[in-house]
Amino acid sequence: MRRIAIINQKGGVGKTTTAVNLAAAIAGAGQRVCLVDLDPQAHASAHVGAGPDGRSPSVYSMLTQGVAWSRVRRPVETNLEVVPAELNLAAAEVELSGVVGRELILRDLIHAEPDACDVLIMDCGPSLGVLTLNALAAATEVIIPLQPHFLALHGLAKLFETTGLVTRRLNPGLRVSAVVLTLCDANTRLAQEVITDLSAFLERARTTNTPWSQARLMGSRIRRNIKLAECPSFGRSIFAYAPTSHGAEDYARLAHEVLALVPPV
Amino acid sequence: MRRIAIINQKGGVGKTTTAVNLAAAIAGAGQRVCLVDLDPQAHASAHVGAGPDGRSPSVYSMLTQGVAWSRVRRPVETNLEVVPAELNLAAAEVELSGVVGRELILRDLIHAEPDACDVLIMDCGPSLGVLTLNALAAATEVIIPLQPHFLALHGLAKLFETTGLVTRRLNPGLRVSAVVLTLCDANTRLAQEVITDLSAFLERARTTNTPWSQARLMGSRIRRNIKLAECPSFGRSIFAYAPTSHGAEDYARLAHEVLALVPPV
Ligand SMILES: Nc1ncnc2c1ncn2[C@@H]1O[C@H](COP(=O)(O)OP(=O)(O)OP(=O)(O)O)[C@@H](O)[C@H]1O
Ligand SMILES: Nc1ncnc2c1ncn2[C@@H]1O[C@H](COP(=O)(O)OP(=O)(O)OP(=O)(O)O)[C@@H](O)[C@H]1O
Ligand SMILES: [Mg+2]
Ligand SMILES: [Mg+2]
Repeated sequence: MRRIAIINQKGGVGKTTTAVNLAAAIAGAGQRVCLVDLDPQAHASAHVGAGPDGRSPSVYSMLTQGVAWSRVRRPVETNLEVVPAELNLAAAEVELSGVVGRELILRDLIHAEPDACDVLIMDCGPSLGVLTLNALAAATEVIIPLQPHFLALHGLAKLFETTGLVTRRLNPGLRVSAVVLTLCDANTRLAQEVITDLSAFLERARTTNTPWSQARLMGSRIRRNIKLAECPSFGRSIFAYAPTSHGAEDYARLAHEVLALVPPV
Repeated sequence: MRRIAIINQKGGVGKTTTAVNLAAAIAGAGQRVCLVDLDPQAHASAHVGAGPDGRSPSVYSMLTQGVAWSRVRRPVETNLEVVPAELNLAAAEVELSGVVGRELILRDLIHAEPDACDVLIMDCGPSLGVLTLNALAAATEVIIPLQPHFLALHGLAKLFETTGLVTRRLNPGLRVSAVVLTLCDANTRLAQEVITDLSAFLERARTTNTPWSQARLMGSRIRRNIKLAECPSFGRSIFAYAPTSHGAEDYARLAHEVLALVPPV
């Protein structure tokens, strides 16, 4: 099972938009996908029409009560299941703070059902707290959506540092496989400067012995497209909502690129 | 002292951009302003050239060691001082979880120095955790930057609920004074629909007995302008960096509107 964590502690850089549309594209390509929403704000859940309803079990039940994965995930499309989040998840940081192995709870429940899906995609909120650490410990790879703005690289360095810690202490096989440019106005000087610095940063890492030494800057860039902001309100992916839009085009290209990445073995 | 908390748990909606440029505008109008950075990612600090340097005291020292406000704030411009954040702040949620009155620490230190400034502006990260609760408990008013996208109102309702709790239990005088449309592409149907729903939502609240019953939707809308994304990398406000840009125009208008609001007495 390929297990992808979508991570960036910076807010509003397209993590959820990427998690949902990548999941939809890979499901559309015939693989069984499970989308896990690890953000208490539950936007990915709402985006696929599985927003909190006060009674369905969520990832919160998995983390705090050890409820089995099979009892929490639910189908939303052909080949696509979701494990929704709920608002109570916001309390998890404090609730789990004393628990031994608190970063490994999700992983253990995922490992217990190795045939549940082909690709697991975990959407994280803008934080490097216990929820994101559970995603990092459960993942085989990290994909980082990044808006080419000031401080994007600063945040990336911090994220790599956290990934390095998890790799050393909890999950030796973890790798950063890709960085994806999102909300990308490529013709602005700011974006060009950040992209140049980012490419150099990733190149310098090639010869290091780090979990990000083989991280690829995806050729597919996600351009700003209002259709991507509209489709969540219809509970659909961009492919269902606006299949000929730039948003659909960009995420289809990205999905091809991600599927072509050799997942860490 | 007018004490403004800039709050929205949704990531990347322009909280920091608003906090910094509003602070700069109000300082430029001759009032003494103190900008407090309550986000472990310290973007507001970096934006005014006071990014973490590993040795200057920060708001972390105030919250965890009770260091006096006067020992932590530092001048960055005429009439503008900053209390920087630092990365260690990320641990505050857990570090303070057992502390009695953990949401009131900032308020007590602010109250101890009532003449420190005329206007306090607190920039919060994308969370409703203990750092944001300290801002809410210390504030006289809340200003909410809001990007008119799907789930903006859903998040607003949650934010109002949290504000209501703080008002009831910790800070009876707290009010939501304003909602500011940010990253606003007003000519898209999505933005128009959200703005319509938002205006109706605020109107319905007028007759209620809630801390948001008098919340104004600001006439000044912050349009998307690349200059606003560029100026942080120069450690300047939009007024210093690009004084004739739309970004400067919009934030100057907003500052006028905010200064004209009758602050809660
Ligand atoms: N390429 C794009 N074009 C237009 N709008 C976009 C694009 N990508 C994302 N958006 C919109 O921008 C907003 C932020 O995106 P999104 O919620 O995916 O970011 P996020 O990183 O998941 O945010 P958070 O940090 O709050 O979890 C959303 O309203 C989304 O619909
Ligand atoms: N009106 C605007 N036009 C163009 N870019 C903007 C505008 N407002 C903010 N930005 C840019 O968008 C990004 C997100 O804005 P900002 O960091 O202020 O949001 P935030 O709500 O503070 O995010 P977080 O939730 O991570 O704290 C930043 O790179 C910022 O420079
Ligand atoms: Mg998200
Ligand atoms: Mg911010």
